[in-house]
Amino acid sequence: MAERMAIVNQKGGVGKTTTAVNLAAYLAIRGKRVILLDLDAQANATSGLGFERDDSRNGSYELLINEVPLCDCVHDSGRRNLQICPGSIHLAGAEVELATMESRERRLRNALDAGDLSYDYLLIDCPPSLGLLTLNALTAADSLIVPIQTEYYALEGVTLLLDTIQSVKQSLNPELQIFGIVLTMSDLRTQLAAQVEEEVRKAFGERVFKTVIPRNVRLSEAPSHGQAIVEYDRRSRGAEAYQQLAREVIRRSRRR
Amino acid sequence: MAERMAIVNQKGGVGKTTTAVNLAAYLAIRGKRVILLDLDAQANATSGLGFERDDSRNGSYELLINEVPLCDCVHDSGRRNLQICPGSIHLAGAEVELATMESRERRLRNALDAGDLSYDYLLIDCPPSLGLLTLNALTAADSLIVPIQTEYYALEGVTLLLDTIQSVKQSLNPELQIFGIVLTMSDLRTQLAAQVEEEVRKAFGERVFKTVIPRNVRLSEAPSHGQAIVEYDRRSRGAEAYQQLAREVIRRSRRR
Ligand SMILES: Nc1ncnc2c1ncn2[C@@H]1O[C@H](COP(=O)(O)OP(=O)(O)OP(=O)(O)O)[C@@H](O)[C@H]1O
Ligand SMILES: Nc1ncnc2c1ncn2[C@@H]1O[C@H](COP(=O)(O)OP(=O)(O)OP(=O)(O)O)[C@@H](O)[C@H]1O
Ligand SMILES: [Mg+2]
Ligand SMILES: [Mg+2]
Repeated sequence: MAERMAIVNQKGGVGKTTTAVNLAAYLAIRGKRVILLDLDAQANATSGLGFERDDSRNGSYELLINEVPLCDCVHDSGRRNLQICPGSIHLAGAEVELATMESRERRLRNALDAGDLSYDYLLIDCPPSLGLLTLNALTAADSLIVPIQTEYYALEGVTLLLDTIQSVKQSLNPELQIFGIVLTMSDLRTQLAAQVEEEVRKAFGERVFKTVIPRNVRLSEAPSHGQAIVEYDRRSRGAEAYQQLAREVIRRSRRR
Repeated sequence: MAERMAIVNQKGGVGKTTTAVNLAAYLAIRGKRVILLDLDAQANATSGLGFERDDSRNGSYELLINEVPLCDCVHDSGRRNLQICPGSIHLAGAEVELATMESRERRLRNALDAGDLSYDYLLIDCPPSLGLLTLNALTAADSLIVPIQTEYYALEGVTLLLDTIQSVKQSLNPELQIFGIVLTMSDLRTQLAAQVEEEVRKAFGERVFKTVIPRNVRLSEAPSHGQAIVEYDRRSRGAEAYQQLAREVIRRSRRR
């Protein structure tokens, strides 16, 4: 199986981290071996699973910049089947450090290829930009999950993202595909959400997951307890939606 | 008066653009001469005011990278007292281009110092990162407005932002100050929003604006019409909050 998936969208605050953390948790519960790799200097996915900042621990910065082997950068998350390669503040400087390195877009791919850990899914939580960190994720990934918030600005940014994916496919990673598009923070009481959903389904058809993630305050409360939604409130609408999404991801993986 | 203010927070989706656009519009209505400078490749502030993508027009990329004079990069917005220096997709590559330039963090400051346009407020909408574009804004600005969404992840990122501001003050821009912190997207029906507000006011005291921007769907609808909230729905709660914020900004400016 061993699928590497980047959760990517340069628009900020669209639910990348929330999707990465909660999808990882539900896939692990379904018996899939999951590694969650946090490639954002904010390290939200890391703290969202309850990891305190600990700069003495190796993580995605050391993997990418210091070439520390993958098995030394991946840590137990305290949950069965789920491991984490934590993010850190050091990633804030990584973009500039990478800019002058040889094969600067391929460093993550090379690090993952050299690693000898086995997994079913390796999910990469990306920062809100199309800089060298995200380019590394697009080059390393087999496929992409693109969260799109049901808002106007989020819709606008999709063209820029698709153009970038195309150019990565041509030059760095020809096998790269969009695994799926997930609509997030949808408040169906508003006309805007319904309009954006209609436009996205019209433009991307089957690639859009049937599961739509509703706006649900429990999802934004869970990280302050260092818990995935399944641990914080498994009966919430947010939990049910991510459980549903995990099922859809597993079904799609089988069909590929 | 001529105050340069950067609207900054590396956390994505916290309301930077919505604050930049709507504060600019209300300051202009109050008779202040305003330039809105869009430093984000997503160019949301540009489209939020109704500007179509037009790559033949000079904007912030040309100002920063090609050293085109400020007066050739600033355009009429169709509103009295409000001009715009548009963002564009080209900014996506600017981070890497800047990485190998001389005085790479000071290029925006130098470009603004050389410009001979007069204004009362120059607002800079920053992208969701602490890369070289945002560092240019922090080096060029007199002061900062920091939108903080009343959510856990947004609160977490503040330390990283403050550390960066400190290091810019020490090495690049000693006069830089936080003009104000504005709480955004606050849904006071949730306990989380009230908790975050309490923590922010405890940590930052007077620097936090009294005005809190509520979550209000009209604010997210306005950009799809290319309008500021004052044009789209001036009686909405979102409009009233940003009008209030503009008053507070003017009052604080007088006291400085
Ligand atoms: N479905 C949802 N309902 C309610 N709140 C949500 C939902 N999804 C995410 N959130 C909250 O919205 C905010 C933005 O989500 P998140 O941080 O996951 O987005 P992101 O795309 O990872 O942001 P960034 O671009 O900064 O990395 C967070 O505070 C999160 O808790
Ligand atoms: N007070 C509010 N109420 C409701 N929606 C809002 C509010 N403020 C902003 N929004 C919406 O939330 C989304 C995020 O806001 P915005 O794009 O202004 O944030 P940003 O910090 O500029 O994002 P980025 O980090 O991508 O630049 C947008 O779709 C916007 O329309
Ligand atoms: Mg994130
Ligand atoms: Mg923005």
